[in-house]
Amino acid sequence: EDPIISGIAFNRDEAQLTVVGVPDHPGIASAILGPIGAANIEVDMIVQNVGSDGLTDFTFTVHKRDFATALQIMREVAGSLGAKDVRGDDDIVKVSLVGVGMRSHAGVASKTFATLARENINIRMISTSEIKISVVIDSKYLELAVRSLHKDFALDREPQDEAL
Amino acid sequence: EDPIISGIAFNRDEAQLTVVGVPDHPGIASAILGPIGAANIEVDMIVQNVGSDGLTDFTFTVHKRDFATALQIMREVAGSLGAKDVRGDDDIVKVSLVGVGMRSHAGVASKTFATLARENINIRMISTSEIKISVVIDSKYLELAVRSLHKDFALDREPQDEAL
Ligand SMILES: C[C@@H](O)[C@H](N)C(=O)O
Ligand SMILES: C[C@@H](O)[C@H](N)C(=O)O
Repeated sequence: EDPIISGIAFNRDEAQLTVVGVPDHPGIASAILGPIGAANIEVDMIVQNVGSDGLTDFTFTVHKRDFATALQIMREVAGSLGAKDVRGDDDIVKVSLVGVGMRSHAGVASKTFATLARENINIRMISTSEIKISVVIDSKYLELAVRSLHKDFALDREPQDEAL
Repeated sequence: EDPIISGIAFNRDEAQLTVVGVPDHPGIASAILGPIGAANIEVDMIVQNVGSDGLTDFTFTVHKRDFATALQIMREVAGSLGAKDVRGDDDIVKVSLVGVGMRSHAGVASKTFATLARENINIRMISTSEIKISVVIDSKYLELAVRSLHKDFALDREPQDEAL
């Protein structure tokens, strides 16, 4: 399946929270997101990588308006989870390349990363699906990232603002 | 937007590779996936969490048939990236809850995680999009995970095998 890139989307409303150094055993992910779901806070991205030495980090993004509440909740549960730390940052943006057949091509992802590398934009977080490659970057790089990707992938359609 | 879960999908063909402890600066993601793209290897999931102390881990999944080749390529580039280690595992499966409005509800994600926790199934990796919550688990838990999620979410449609 040849990838067909339909466009670029971005989201300036997000804030990220990371629970650092949680035990990598059953029940932890549920204990982290349970209180967030109970507080009726919408979650966008959830990213957890493979752990090492029995620990891993758990990151999720919420709307900026829920950042302080979510951070407060996480600080309250972190102790009971045995987490090392809770970190948050609301100065981020999500930029996504949207299309079909994305996964059938490491080329699309590596081209996306090469464009950002050339512009010296650090990729803070990555999450993909069959129809999207999403990266989280510092918010100050939003315009530069969107414009460079738009040019390198020779896209016509205007980038879409996916406000939450 | 109320979440509407349309079903469960799973994928038994995947293998995961993790480049551990890479420097978290521009150009690294491109240096990792460039050689994989050049070797025409399809990549499904790409997961990178926020780093700490200037380092992060970078994981991606490939079809099991490409696992040995991808591992070989990663071992060759790891040194030039300054990575601490390259790890791989082909005894995994991806299980996804598919639907719309997924992100508008931490409840759906935490319910998914609670089901797996109750069955004592450890979640190795998590990646989400607007239409999917995907977890990577040990392959031995595939049937138990799919059956439990199917029951807890009271789904009708048979789970879909998304073979790559
Ligand atoms: C870290 C967390 O995902 C844990 N592995 C769990 O299953 O809940
Ligand atoms: C780790 C990797 O994603 C790095 N931050 C980069 O921008 O390439």
